[in-house]
Amino acid sequence: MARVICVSNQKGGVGKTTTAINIAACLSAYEKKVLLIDADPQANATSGLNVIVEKSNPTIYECLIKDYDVSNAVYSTQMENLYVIPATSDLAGIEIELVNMEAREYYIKRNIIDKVREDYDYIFLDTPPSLGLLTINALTASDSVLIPMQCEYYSLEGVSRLMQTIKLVNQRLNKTLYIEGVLFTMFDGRTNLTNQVVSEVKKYFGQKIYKNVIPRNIKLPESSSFGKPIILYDINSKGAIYYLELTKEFLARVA
Amino acid sequence: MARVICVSNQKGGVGKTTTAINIAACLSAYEKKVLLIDADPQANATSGLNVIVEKSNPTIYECLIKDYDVSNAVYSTQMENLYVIPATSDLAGIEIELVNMEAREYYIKRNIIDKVREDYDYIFLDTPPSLGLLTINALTASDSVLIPMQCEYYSLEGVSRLMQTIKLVNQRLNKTLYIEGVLFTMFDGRTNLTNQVVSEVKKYFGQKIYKNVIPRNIKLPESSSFGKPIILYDINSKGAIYYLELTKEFLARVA
Ligand SMILES: Nc1ncnc2c1ncn2[C@@H]1O[C@H](COP(=O)(O)OP(=O)(O)OP(=O)(O)O)[C@@H](O)[C@H]1O
Ligand SMILES: Nc1ncnc2c1ncn2[C@@H]1O[C@H](COP(=O)(O)OP(=O)(O)OP(=O)(O)O)[C@@H](O)[C@H]1O
Ligand SMILES: [Mg+2]
Ligand SMILES: [Mg+2]
Repeated sequence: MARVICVSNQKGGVGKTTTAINIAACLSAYEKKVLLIDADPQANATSGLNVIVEKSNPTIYECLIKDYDVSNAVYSTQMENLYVIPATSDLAGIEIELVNMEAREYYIKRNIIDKVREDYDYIFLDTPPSLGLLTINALTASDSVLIPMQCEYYSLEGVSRLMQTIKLVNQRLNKTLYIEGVLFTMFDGRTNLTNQVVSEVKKYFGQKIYKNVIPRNIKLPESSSFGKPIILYDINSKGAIYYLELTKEFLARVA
Repeated sequence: MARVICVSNQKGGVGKTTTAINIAACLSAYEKKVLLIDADPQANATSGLNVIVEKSNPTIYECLIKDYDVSNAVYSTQMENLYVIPATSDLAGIEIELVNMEAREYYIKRNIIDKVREDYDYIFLDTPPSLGLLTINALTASDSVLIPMQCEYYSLEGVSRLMQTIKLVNQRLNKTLYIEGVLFTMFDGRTNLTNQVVSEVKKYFGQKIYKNVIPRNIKLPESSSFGKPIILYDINSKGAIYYLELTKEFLARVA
């Protein structure tokens, strides 16, 4: 039975997709069977793993709206134990399509997670930079939330709204939802700004903050342009080491 | 009669808010009367200019939904000629509230722009990282679109969807909408990745690309945590020089 983890932060560009792809890939390298679900219409997790969607094949959109057989929407990747349910820009219309539906927050849970959960060790959901219905669906379908966080003011500012939303989902839609952890991304420990933000975030999240941080490393954006996780693109790069170390800490916590 | 410019790119974290605040501030320093409208529920443009919204005062949300007198929602800032219509997180609900309304794409244009346009030289709209109804409203209300762009793969990938949306708005909602310019942000000219993306973007946008780029500069995120535009926070910083030079190029184009 898989643990389901939603990677979420409504602040844009904080490293949600980069973290979802690379933790999932590192776990699959540690022989875990992992599914990554792209719940963002930008479909960056899909292209970041070089998943090519044929026009006729189902994606997350078909699983949600047309109740397709989910197993047809699962694609393999270049990593042996890593699978993806891809997205396309069709997903952008889903929030309006679901607005007037009964139990609109449970579509990801009922149409996807409940059907595949037995087949994997871990399931990750990459979410868009918003707190709309797609992200609510992802939070409702997850056991826990992993929050990537840039150590800058706008990212810090958004945390209280994110926590309000998580609390609401926890009260009304998913009683067991908890914070998996907070990850500092694009981290530069030399600046005052970073140290100020870190001390603020520590007050909020304390032990939930991963000891491993992910400093800025050019190999990470490079790897996405080659459609590969960092450990396939350049196993010796600092970016690969950062995510491998983080994944060890992640595994130690869930054990 | 103001020129109305929408700062937009659905990719998260590419420098929309930083660009909107700093171009608006530089123009106001050049004695132009400027209004910045925060159309993003994250309300980063509002806090980035240290605009404190009293609970009882109207914001963009009240102007759109309750047809408040817009002039009550206009706040002054620390820059003499710069004014702001702020946002709060209340704005997050607007997309669902507008979905079933008549002429839902024209709310920003009819309830705000048409009422204040005579009072300013320039009006800028900061938008959220999405192509939802708020961004469509902002595009419909604008003369042109300024597109901040990070030179990385995911940002490049999103351009075709952004252009599709702009084309649709241009065909159906706003016949005169055009591309004001494309601005390279957090620019690092030393990497291969940047040079690859730049050559791709040049094929798409050609002359529309500003010659001035905005390299990464720590004073920019620092200035946002002090609630000041860069020219007030540190006029001698590289960040200030980059935006002052860009603004000169912007003015030369609109002349
Ligand atoms: N540690 C890092 N070092 C350098 N670049 C990074 C790092 N992490 C992410 N990036 C780059 O920063 C950009 C933003 O990251 P990413 O797209 O993963 O964020 P996101 O939160 O998923 O964005 P969005 O809000 O648009 O979904 C990408 O171009 C990515 O390649
Ligand atoms: N040239 C720059 N150098 C260094 N940091 C920058 C630069 N431009 C923006 N930043 C920082 O990068 C982060 C993202 O920028 P910003 O919030 O302006 O992007 P955005 O596109 O408005 O994000 P969102 O998609 O969430 O609205 C912010 O923390 C900002 O302070
Ligand atoms: Mg992403
Ligand atoms: Mg912004």
